[in-house]
Amino acid sequence: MIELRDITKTYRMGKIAVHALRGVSLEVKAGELVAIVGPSGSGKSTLMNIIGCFDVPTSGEYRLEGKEVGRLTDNDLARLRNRKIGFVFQKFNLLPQLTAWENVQVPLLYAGVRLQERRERAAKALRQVGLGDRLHHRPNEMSGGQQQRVAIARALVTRPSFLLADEPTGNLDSNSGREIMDLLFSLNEEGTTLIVVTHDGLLAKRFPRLVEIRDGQLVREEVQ
Amino acid sequence: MIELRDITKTYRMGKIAVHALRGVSLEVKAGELVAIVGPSGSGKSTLMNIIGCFDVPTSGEYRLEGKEVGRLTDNDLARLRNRKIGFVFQKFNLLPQLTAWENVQVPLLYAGVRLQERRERAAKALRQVGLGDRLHHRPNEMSGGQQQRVAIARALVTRPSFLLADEPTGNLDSNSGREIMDLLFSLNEEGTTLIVVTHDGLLAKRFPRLVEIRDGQLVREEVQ
Ligand SMILES: Nc1ncnc2c1ncn2[C@@H]1O[C@H](COP(=O)(O)OP(=O)(O)OP(=O)(O)O)[C@@H](O)[C@H]1O
Ligand SMILES: Nc1ncnc2c1ncn2[C@@H]1O[C@H](COP(=O)(O)OP(=O)(O)OP(=O)(O)O)[C@@H](O)[C@H]1O
Ligand SMILES: [Mg+2]
Ligand SMILES: [Mg+2]
Repeated sequence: MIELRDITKTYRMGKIAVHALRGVSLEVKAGELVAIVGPSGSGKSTLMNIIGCFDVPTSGEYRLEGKEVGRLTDNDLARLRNRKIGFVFQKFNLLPQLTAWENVQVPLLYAGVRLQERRERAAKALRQVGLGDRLHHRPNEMSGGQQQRVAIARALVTRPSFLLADEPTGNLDSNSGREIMDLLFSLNEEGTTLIVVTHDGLLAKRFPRLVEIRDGQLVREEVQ
Repeated sequence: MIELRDITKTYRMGKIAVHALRGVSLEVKAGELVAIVGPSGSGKSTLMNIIGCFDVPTSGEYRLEGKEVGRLTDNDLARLRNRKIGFVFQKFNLLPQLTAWENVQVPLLYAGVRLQERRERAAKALRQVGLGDRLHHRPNEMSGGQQQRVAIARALVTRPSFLLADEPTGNLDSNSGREIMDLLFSLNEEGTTLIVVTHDGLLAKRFPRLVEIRDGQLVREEVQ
C-alpha cells in the first residue's frame, strides 16, 4: 500500500525555485495497475523518484506498507528499496563498465544472493526481455532499445512487490513495446503492484486506472 | 544529396562479430523528408551515425554532396559535420557540466560565431522548443523531455542543410512531440533535408517517404 499526502518538491538553484510538485495526494493498493501521464516537465519522474525512495519530498507524508518513509534510517530505506521495489529509470542508469549480465546481477548482489543463483536468474530475466544473445555486451555495445530492456530485466530480477517504470517503452518499436508490457502485466497478475509513466496513448488505455499530472499537480483520475 | 551504396557495419567483440548493417543502399535528395522505421536493434542508429559522419562503415561507399566521405581528411570531415549536419542523438549526449544555454552554443563556438550572436541564436533556439525558462538549468536539473528538446535546439542552431534526428520525440508527450515535429517540418519547407528515425506510427505517416530496416537490411521503401 502506497499513501502519499500533500507531497511537494521544490528544487532550489541559487535564487530560482522550481516547484516540481505542488501538493500531490495519491493512494495505490497492493496489486493495483496505475498509469501516470502528463506533459513533458510536469513532475512525473519527480513523483516516481519519491515513490521509489530515490528522492525525498520537500514536505508532505509518504507511507509505504504502513511505515512512514521519512522516519526510516538509511539502512532500512536501502533494504526496503532493494527488496520491495523494482525501478526502471527514464535514463536507464546502467553501469557503463559492466556487461548486460553483470548489470542485471547487481540488485541480487545487494540482496545477498549466491553467485550461481545470481547468474541463472539474471540470464533468465535477460531472455524474458529478448536479450538472451546480448549477455556479454556492455551498454555502449547495444542499441537504445536494448539498453532499455536491460534496465527492465534489472528491475524484475529481484521479484519486487512494487514495480515502478518511467517510460519503459520510450525507445522501443511497437512490437517490442507490446511484448515488454505483456510481461509486466503478467507479473501484475501474479500480484506485483505496477505503476507506469507513459506518453504512449495506446498503452495508457490498457491500464484500469489513469492519473494525470500537470504543472506539479494531480489534475485528473480516471477509471477505465 | 546523400548516396549510400552497399554499406555494411560489423562490430567485433573478441570472437563475436555483430553484423549491424548488411549492405544498405539509399539515396536522399536535397530537401527530402524521410522517415526510418524498424524494430529495436535493427540498425537504425548505426545507419544514422554513418550518414551523420559520426561513424565509418566497414565497407561500401558514402557520397555526400558528390564528395566521397571515406576520402576526406579529419579536418574536412569535422567542418562538413559542423556546417552542414545537425544531429539529434538518441541518447541526447548533452554536456552535463554546461547549462542548456551553453550546450546549445557549443556548435556555434566551433563554427567561429562571435559570443553576442552565439548567445542570441542559442536563446532563440531554446525558445523555439519551449524552453525559454530553462536556459540556466544543467541537464540533471531538467526532465527527460526537456533534455531531449535541448538536444533538438542544439541541432537546429547552426541552420544545417541536413537535419538527422534519432527518435526526437521518444521522451515527449504527444502535444510536445507534435509541436517539435511542426518545427522540424517548417525547417524542411525552407529547404532543410530531414531524416528522422521514429517508433511512433502516427508520426511516420506524416512523412512522404518511409524506409524500413530489419536485421541490418533495407526491407521496404514506401511513398505515402
Ligand atoms: N559497439 C557495438 N558493439 C557491438 N554491437 C553493437 C554495438 N553498437 C550496436 N551494436 C548492435 O548493433 C545492432 C544495431 O544497433 P542500433 O543501435 O543501430 O539499433 P537500432 O535500430 O537503433 O535500435 P533501437 O530502436 O533499439 O534504438 C544491435 O543489435 C546492437 O546490439
Ligand atoms: N534537479 C533539478 N533542479 C531544478 N529543476 C529540476 C530538477 N529536476 C527536475 N527539475 C524540473 O522539475 C520539473 C519536473 O521534472 P520531471 O523530471 O519530474 O518531469 P517529467 O514529467 O518527468 O517530464 P518528461 O516527460 O519530460 O520526462 C521540470 O520542469 C524540470 O525542469
Ligand atoms: Mg520524466
Ligand atoms: Mg537506435
